[in-house]
Amino acid sequence: FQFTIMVVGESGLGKSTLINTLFNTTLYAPKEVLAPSAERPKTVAIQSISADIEENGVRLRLTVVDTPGFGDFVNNHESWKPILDNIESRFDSYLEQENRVNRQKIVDNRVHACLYFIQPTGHSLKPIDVEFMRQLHTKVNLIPVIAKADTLTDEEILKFKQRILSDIAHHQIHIFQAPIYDNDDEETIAENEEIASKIPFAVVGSDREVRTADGRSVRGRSYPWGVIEVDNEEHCDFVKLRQMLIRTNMEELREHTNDVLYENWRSEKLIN
Amino acid sequence: FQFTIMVVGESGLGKSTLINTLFNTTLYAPKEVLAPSAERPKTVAIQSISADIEENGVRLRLTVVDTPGFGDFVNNHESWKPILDNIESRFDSYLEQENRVNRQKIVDNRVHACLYFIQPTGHSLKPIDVEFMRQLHTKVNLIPVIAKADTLTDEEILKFKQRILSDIAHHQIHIFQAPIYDNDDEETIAENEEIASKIPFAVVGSDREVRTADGRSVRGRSYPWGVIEVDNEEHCDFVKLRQMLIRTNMEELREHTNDVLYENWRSEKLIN
Ligand SMILES: Nc1nc2c(ncn2[C@@H]2O[C@H](COP(=O)(O)OP(=O)(O)O)[C@@H](O)[C@H]2O)c(=O)[nH]1
Ligand SMILES: Nc1nc2c(ncn2[C@@H]2O[C@H](COP(=O)(O)OP(=O)(O)O)[C@@H](O)[C@H]2O)c(=O)[nH]1
Repeated sequence: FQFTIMVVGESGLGKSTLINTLFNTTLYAPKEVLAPSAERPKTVAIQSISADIEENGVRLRLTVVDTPGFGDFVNNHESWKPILDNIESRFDSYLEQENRVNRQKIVDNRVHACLYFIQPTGHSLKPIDVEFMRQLHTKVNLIPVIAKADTLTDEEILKFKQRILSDIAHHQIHIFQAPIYDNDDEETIAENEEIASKIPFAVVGSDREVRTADGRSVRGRSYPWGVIEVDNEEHCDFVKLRQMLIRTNMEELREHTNDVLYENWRSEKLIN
Repeated sequence: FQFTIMVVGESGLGKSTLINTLFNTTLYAPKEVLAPSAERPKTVAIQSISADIEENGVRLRLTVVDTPGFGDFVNNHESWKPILDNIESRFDSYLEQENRVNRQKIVDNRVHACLYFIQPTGHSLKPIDVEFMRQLHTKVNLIPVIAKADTLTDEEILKFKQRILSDIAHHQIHIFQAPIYDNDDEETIAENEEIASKIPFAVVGSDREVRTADGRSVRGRSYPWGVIEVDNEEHCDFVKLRQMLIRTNMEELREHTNDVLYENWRSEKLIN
């Protein structure tokens, strides 16, 4: 089946690296940064890259939608607009397929999740973060993550998460809530509560192996003062993000997109 | 004597922390971040804070000029302008004092150095960085630093520094060069060349003491995977920045401001 995830955040927040880390594949080759003299683009671009991957024995067509330029200009006025347009054009194309006589082969290209990368300032959400999330939260499942979380100490991460959640509440932004079903077994409920308690996930990505002080080979980043391990839950929330996105909630993300976000958009569209 | 340093960069790049670390004093109390509901300022502010400090047995009146808001808005159009105006108004006030009959007590409030904080993206300078430096490099001694350098591995720092220097060269930006005098002794020359080779400095700041694995108490940041030590030259260029700013070049910075930057501004002003 199809799963489309959009990735949004300013350049240099480790987005490409995180996607490679999440899906254990070099979906994005190491970035060719534009030469100093190159003409820089003036607007936000929308780029898609797809791959057939296998997760938990399930084969899926993963599409990652990249949004280079978002937040990168001196003026980022309405930089959310091309992104919103893209999400809605995918709704349009789904609606058009739904309205056909033959509906056997509907291709679902709608965006099922949007990973929004927050700069690890340690302070609060930035105006551009708030603006983006307010413009898009009724059209896509928003999953905010704290980028490059190895910039922050454990104490700073706790304070920052609290502050982000209160900014989100204050601005009445809806972020994706992993549903917890009462009829699930105790273990699953506990697991989902544990995942939910870590939101927004403080993530670190790495597409290379490094050696730890005690000789293990791990995915991580090697600094003179130590090695951060991406898959170590004491070091960051990468594992939790991966669990939520791929193991426990891929189905919920697709359903919520179809049953709620798309339906609301469709009703509004047909009323107008 | 007087030394005025201006600090510029977006919120959350560790500027206040670095100033406290540089001068070993809590010049800036831990930041009170605005509440989620607080009205955010809409323009760049210019704020000054002064303290009498002693460095190398020399007592000096240190003034730090802060520029909150720079780079923090969705639109940062001309966010350099209030900063340039402030620098030039200080030139104006110096010129006015120079033109007086009694010139015994000239107070030199001109900005002697501007620490410009570069976000550790690992890619290249951002448009806002280039624009700021191009607008200000003929009016103030620019000292670009890579902020929160503990975000980058040694390898990433080397590549990033090279890229920043080629961006600077491409845009014909003049940054402060620590002069190397041929008539200095060998040791001083070697030291100054060593300092110059590290520019732009990759800095880390910390105003708290932490304990290392081997029991030492150091200024640094404690992560689950290790402790970064601010004063350890294997970990970052903080010591080099401090040497250049305070030990070796405070006099050059003031002289260059007076003999070159101010004089050029004054000639241009009198011609027009
Ligand atoms: N500190 C830190 N650096 C990272 C992380 N992920 C990627 N990087 C580095 O950050 C730089 C930019 O990463 P990239 O994935 O190209 O960012 P993008 O521009 O958002 O796609 C590269 O030097 C990466 O090695 C992370 O989790 N923590
Ligand atoms: N990783 C890292 N974090 C830092 C560094 N310096 C300060 N911080 C943290 O970054 C956050 C913002 O620092 P602050 O000095 O208030 O930044 P400012 O907004 O630029 O003045 C705080 O949580 C600091 O503890 C540094 O060198 N490296």
